[in-house]
Order: sequence, then structure tokens, then C-alpha cells
Amino acid sequence: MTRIYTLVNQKGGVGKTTTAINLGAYLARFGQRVLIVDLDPQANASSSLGVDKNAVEGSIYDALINEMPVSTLTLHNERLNLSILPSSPALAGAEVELVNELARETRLKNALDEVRGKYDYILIDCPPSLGLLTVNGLVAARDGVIIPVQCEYLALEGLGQLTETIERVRVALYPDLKVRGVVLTMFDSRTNLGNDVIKEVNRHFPKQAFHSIVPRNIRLAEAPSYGLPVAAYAPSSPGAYAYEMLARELLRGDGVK
Amino acid sequence: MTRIYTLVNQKGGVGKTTTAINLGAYLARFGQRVLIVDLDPQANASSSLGVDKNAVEGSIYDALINEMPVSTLTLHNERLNLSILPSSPALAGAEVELVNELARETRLKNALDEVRGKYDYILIDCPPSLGLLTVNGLVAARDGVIIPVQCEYLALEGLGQLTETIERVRVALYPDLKVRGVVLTMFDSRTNLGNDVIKEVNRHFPKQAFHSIVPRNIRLAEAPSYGLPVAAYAPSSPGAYAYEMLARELLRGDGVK
Ligand SMILES: Nc1ncnc2c1ncn2[C@@H]1O[C@H](COP(=O)(O)OP(=O)(O)OP(=O)(O)O)[C@@H](O)[C@H]1O
Ligand SMILES: Nc1ncnc2c1ncn2[C@@H]1O[C@H](COP(=O)(O)OP(=O)(O)OP(=O)(O)O)[C@@H](O)[C@H]1O
Ligand SMILES: [Mg+2]
Ligand SMILES: [Mg+2]
Repeated sequence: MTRIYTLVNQKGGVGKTTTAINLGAYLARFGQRVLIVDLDPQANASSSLGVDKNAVEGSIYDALINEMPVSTLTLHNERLNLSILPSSPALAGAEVELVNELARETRLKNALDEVRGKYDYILIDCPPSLGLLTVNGLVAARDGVIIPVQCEYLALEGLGQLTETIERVRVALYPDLKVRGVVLTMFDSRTNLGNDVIKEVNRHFPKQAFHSIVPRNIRLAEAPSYGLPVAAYAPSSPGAYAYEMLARELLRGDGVK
Repeated sequence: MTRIYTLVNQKGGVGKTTTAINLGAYLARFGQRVLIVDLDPQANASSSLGVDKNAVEGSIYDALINEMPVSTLTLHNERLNLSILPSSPALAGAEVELVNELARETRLKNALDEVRGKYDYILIDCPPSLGLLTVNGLVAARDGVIIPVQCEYLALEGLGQLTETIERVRVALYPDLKVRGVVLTMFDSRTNLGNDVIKEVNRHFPKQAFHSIVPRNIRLAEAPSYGLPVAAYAPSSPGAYAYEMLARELLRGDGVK
């Protein structure tokens, strides 16, 4: 029973990649077989795991455009017990190339069907926009979307547009699309911003915010430069603790273990 | 002699909006006539100046799609001595609507021709993507682009793609497109990340980084929730000082005063 969650929020820099990598790494530590899918042409998820986007032989571009099997494109990190379907610079052109293709919105969903039994969790990291790549991510989100929301004022502005887009995909492409939960990120207790954001998030997504809140913690920003998740880079940091709690909360809610 | 600069970087959350607003506010304090153009469907620049994107009568959407004169759409803030061409939710559909339009890449440039003599500086804030809206921003950047780069590892990944896109626009649409400068943002002296990023930026954009570096400062994140630039919200904060220095540096380099 593979669960597929998509990390989505068109606001930039809110912690989509950081959440995909670090939530994924803790799920893997808890014995789950995990695949991270990097749907962002910037390839931040790939580089967070030490993958050089310019050196990969195959990438998600080949799965979406050339319909190559995903199993031939994934890389496995033995040490982290994590797999990644990497991105590459070619993906930047995919949105334009897909426009006139058949089944352009369901390419990722169909591609992942091939590997479904192989993983317990598939986490899809999206770019900060609501174009065809993100729509592919929404249609592939079999078990729902996870929405990282930065605890800052400007991050609130986009929530209305995001819920509208989710509703449009639900009506036109995937009726069962649901919100699995909202992750509050970069929470800073020294300012009132965080508390104001939490109130607003509870208004937009009542009862859907995960209890685990991720604080602002510099170790989370340092870890990608070593190609490691924070669980391996700074396991006793506040950032690591928060993602460990989030992984436990997700597993509990999914009825695993 | 109106100078038009576009704030661009497809990496999300690096300080494009914060730089457009706060650089603009200090240029206005120094007596320049300033227009902020909000080219992001999230309308963060508009809300940072207290404009409600859902309540505006006309927006940049009308200038781009309905070819309404910009002068009929701008709002002027007397207290801040700043004008804004606001965004609206309708802009989210503009990228798709523009695809088959004539002169789709030069709509913004042509629209701004009407107000050129009215302002000394026009700063254009872009969304975190390299689609048609950002291309419009690049073509309209008469005097160059200003690239905010967050002093964190993941922000480095996208610099290569950005320079490629700038080069493609230069070849196909606007041969004089140049980089006016790179603004290093969210610099945190407690970690080596900042210094690593500075070295990389100097490699990608030799001698083009502004001397004024913007530190991470919570006041910059709080100011938008009051609809104020930091110059008005917390004028003696490190964030305010940095943007004041940046405005002075830009004016000096432009040979103004
Ligand atoms: N809780 C945190 N504390 C401190 N830094 C963080 C935290 N979460 C993420 N970061 C850092 O903030 C920056 C933005 O995070 P990240 O890149 O994960 O966001 P994103 O939503 O994926 O961005 P994009 O919209 O560009 O895809 C990165 O440099 C990351 O390392
Ligand atoms: N120097 C700084 N110190 C602290 N916070 C900052 C700083 N600069 C920006 N911020 C905050 O960081 C967040 C991201 O900044 P901002 O929204 O300006 O980036 P952006 O590049 O415009 O994002 P997007 O890609 O979504 O358009 C905002 O909440 C902003 O208030
Ligand atoms: Mg990301
Ligand atoms: Mg912005």
C-alpha cells in the first residue's frame, strides 16, 4: 500500500523542499521505503541529497516527456535508505513541451503507477508556481497534499489561490484530491508573526494543521550544502526534532505501525 | 529620464518583493518619484503597501490583457510618496491568456511607455518562475535586472538557469538587457553559509554584487503585516539601514544627485 503525498505551495521559499527531504529521511529511519520525486527544475531536492542535476543520466524529464520507466531513473542512497527520482535542467522546458501533449496532466500519475508497490511513501516536491508541473503533482497526489506554510505574513497571501487551484483540479481531474495536512514552518517565537499566521491557517484549513511545528533553525539551511538531511547532519538540533515528530505524527495518522 | 529595473530570481522566497518595496521606499525618501509594478499573481508587493488585491478596481492584468493605460491603474500613497501598479488574482490566468496573443513578451514594456516621463524609478517585482510574466519583466527592464540572492545554499542552484534565461531574452527579445547588480539578502553572520554564497555569487556575477548586504532581520518580515516599508515601520533596524545604504549605492551608481 503505497502512499503518495505532494508538497505544494506556490509561495516561494516556504520549506517545500526542506519538508520533502527531512520528512522523507525520518520516514526512512523508521523503516519505510521512501521515494522523493523532484518535480522542480531548480532540482533543490536532488542537490539536498547530494545528486548533481547536471550529471544525472536520466531524470524525471525522461519519465514525463519520453515516458521512460521510473524504475530505470531512480537513484538509491544506501546510507540514508532513501531513493530519489532526480530533476534536471531539461525539466525547465517541460511545461512548454507538455502544453500540446495528450494526457498532459496525468503524465506523472501514470509514470508512478509502475513503482507503486515498491515504496511505502512517495513524496513529490513541487516548484513555486501553479503551472503544468504542479498540476501533475496534484493529480498524482493519491493520498493528498501536504502544504508547508511559512510563519510569516507574506506567506498567507497565497493560501486563497492555492485552495482555488486544488478545487479546480478536484473538479476537472482528480475528485478525491484532499489536503492531508498543513505544516507550519520557520516558526520564530520571538515575534508575533507566527501566532498571527497560525490563526489564519486555522481559518483557511480548519483542524488540518499538523501539531508538529518546525521552528526556524539554521541547521536546516546548512544541511543541504553537505548533501544530507538534517537527521544525518545535525540529529540533535531543534529542526531535526521537529521533522522527527512530524514523521511520527504522519505515520500515526496513516495508521502505520 | 526614467530608470526601469526588474527584480528577478526564479528561486522562491529570496527577497524579491522585500527588496522592491524597501529599495523603492528609500529612493522615494531621497526625493525620487517611484513606481512599484507588481507582476506576481500573489500580489505580495501590493499587500506590503497595504493594498487589498481583491478590492482593487484595476490592476496590472488590465494593462497587460485589456491594454488599459497604466496611468489609470496606479495607486499613489501620499504618506510614503510611492506609487504602485497593483496585482490582482486575475493575473494568475494571464500567463495562459498571453500564450496566443500578439506581442505577448512586450506587453509590459509597451504599457510602461505611457508613464515613463512621470517617474524617476520603476521597480518591477516578478513571481518565482521563468514564465511569460517574468519574460515580460525582463523585456521591460530598460536599465537592467536586480537579482536578489538569499545567502543560503539552495539559492545558489538556480543562478545558472537564471543567467541562461537572461541570455535567451537578450538574444531573442532585448539585446541591451543587462544585470544592474546582485543584492545579497538574509545574510546571517552566525553561519558559514553566507560567506560560501558570496564566493559563488562572485563567480557567477563577477564584480556585480552590490556592496550593501541585507542581513536577516525580523523587522523586514514584520513590516508587510502593517502595510509599511521597513523605513516607516522600524527605521532604526539593521534591515532598514541596509536598504537605505542600497538605495544610496544605486543612486550613486546611476549618477543621480
Ligand atoms: N525551518 C527552517 N529554518 C531555517 N531555514 C529553513 C527552514 N526551512 C527551510 N529553510 C531554508 O530556507 C530556504 C527555503 O526553503 P526551501 O528551499 O525548502 O523552500 P521551498 O518552498 O522549497 O522553496 P522554492 O519555492 O524555491 O521551491 C532554504 O535555504 C532552506 O534551507
Ligand atoms: N533580510 C530579511 N530578513 C528577514 N526576513 C526577510 C528578509 N527579506 C525577506 N524576508 C522575509 O522572507 C520572506 C520571503 O521574502 P520575499 O517574499 O520578499 O521573497 P520573494 O523572493 O519575493 O518570494 P517569492 O519568490 O514568493 O516572490 C518574507 O516573509 C519576507 O518578509
Ligand atoms: Mg523547493
Ligand atoms: Mg515576491
